[in-house]
Amino acid sequence: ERAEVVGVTSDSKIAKVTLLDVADEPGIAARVFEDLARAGINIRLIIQSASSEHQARITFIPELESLDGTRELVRRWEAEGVARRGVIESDVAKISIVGSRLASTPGLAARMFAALAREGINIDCISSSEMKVACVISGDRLDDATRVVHREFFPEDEAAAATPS
Amino acid sequence: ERAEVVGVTSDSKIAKVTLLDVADEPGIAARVFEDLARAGINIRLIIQSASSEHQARITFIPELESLDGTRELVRRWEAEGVARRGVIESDVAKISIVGSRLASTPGLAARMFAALAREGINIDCISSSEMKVACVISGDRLDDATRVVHREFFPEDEAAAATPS
Ligand SMILES: C[C@@H](O)[C@H](N)C(=O)O
Ligand SMILES: C[C@@H](O)[C@H](N)C(=O)O
Repeated sequence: ERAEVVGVTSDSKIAKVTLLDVADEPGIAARVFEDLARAGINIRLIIQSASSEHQARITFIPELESLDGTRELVRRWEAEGVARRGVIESDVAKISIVGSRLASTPGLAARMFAALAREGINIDCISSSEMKVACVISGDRLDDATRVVHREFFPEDEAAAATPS
Repeated sequence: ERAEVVGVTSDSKIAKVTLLDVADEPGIAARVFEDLARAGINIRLIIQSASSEHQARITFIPELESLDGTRELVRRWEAEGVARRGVIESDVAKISIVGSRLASTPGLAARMFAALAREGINIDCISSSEMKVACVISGDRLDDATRVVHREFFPEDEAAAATPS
């Protein structure tokens, strides 16, 4: 199977929640996502990079419409010491390339990152798998980002729109 | 489409590289992954959670067989100030649930995290998308993790093995 990018998708009806300084011990991630599940809050993305000194940081991307419910949970996690602090931002967007064997072809992800960099767009978060590389960026840059990433992988159809998801 | 988990996959021939304190400005992620691509290093997973105070942390999962090439690059990034420090660990493994509409059903990810927690398995990194939730854990816990996650989602076929990937 040849590695290739088959599409560019974007999502702007999202928020970003970062839980700072959660204890890096078994059961914390379960607690956070069980609480979100019980509150019926859909999550687009979960990202935790490696922790250090027994403190971890968990970022998740809820849908914008569930921001009130999410804010309530973050307050409760801070009060109960699940996280030292929770930071909620709603001016974010997600842009992704989708395809096959993406993760095992490092050049494809690099090309996406370079297209964003040339346009001066900072990458806030990254999450990748075999079939998708997703970047969280500032919401006001989504149109530029979609245009330049689309041009990078589909130069021949500059006019084609990205599929909003 | 109903949300469901269709499989559990695992991967132990991997390493974990964490770049600490990279500058949170456009072009850094592009530089790192262009260098990896040029060196022909395949990456299983890229994770960057939200940064703070203009410093970011990037974690990526190369294949174990390319550890020498990766170590060389990390040394160069440290020398050139791309990252303050790079931490390389090779006793890690990845376990994932795969299926459809996983990200929008928070309860499924929570069930995976809870199954690991009950077994006392700490989660080092998390990366999720619509079709996959992947956890990086300590390599010596992979067999236990595969057993308990498999039992959580496929209780009726306790005997079935997970698909190594
Ligand atoms: C931080 C969180 O992921 C923790 N390590 C856990 O296993 O739940
Ligand atoms: C840290 C890195 O992702 C940086 N923010 C970039 O855009 O390249």
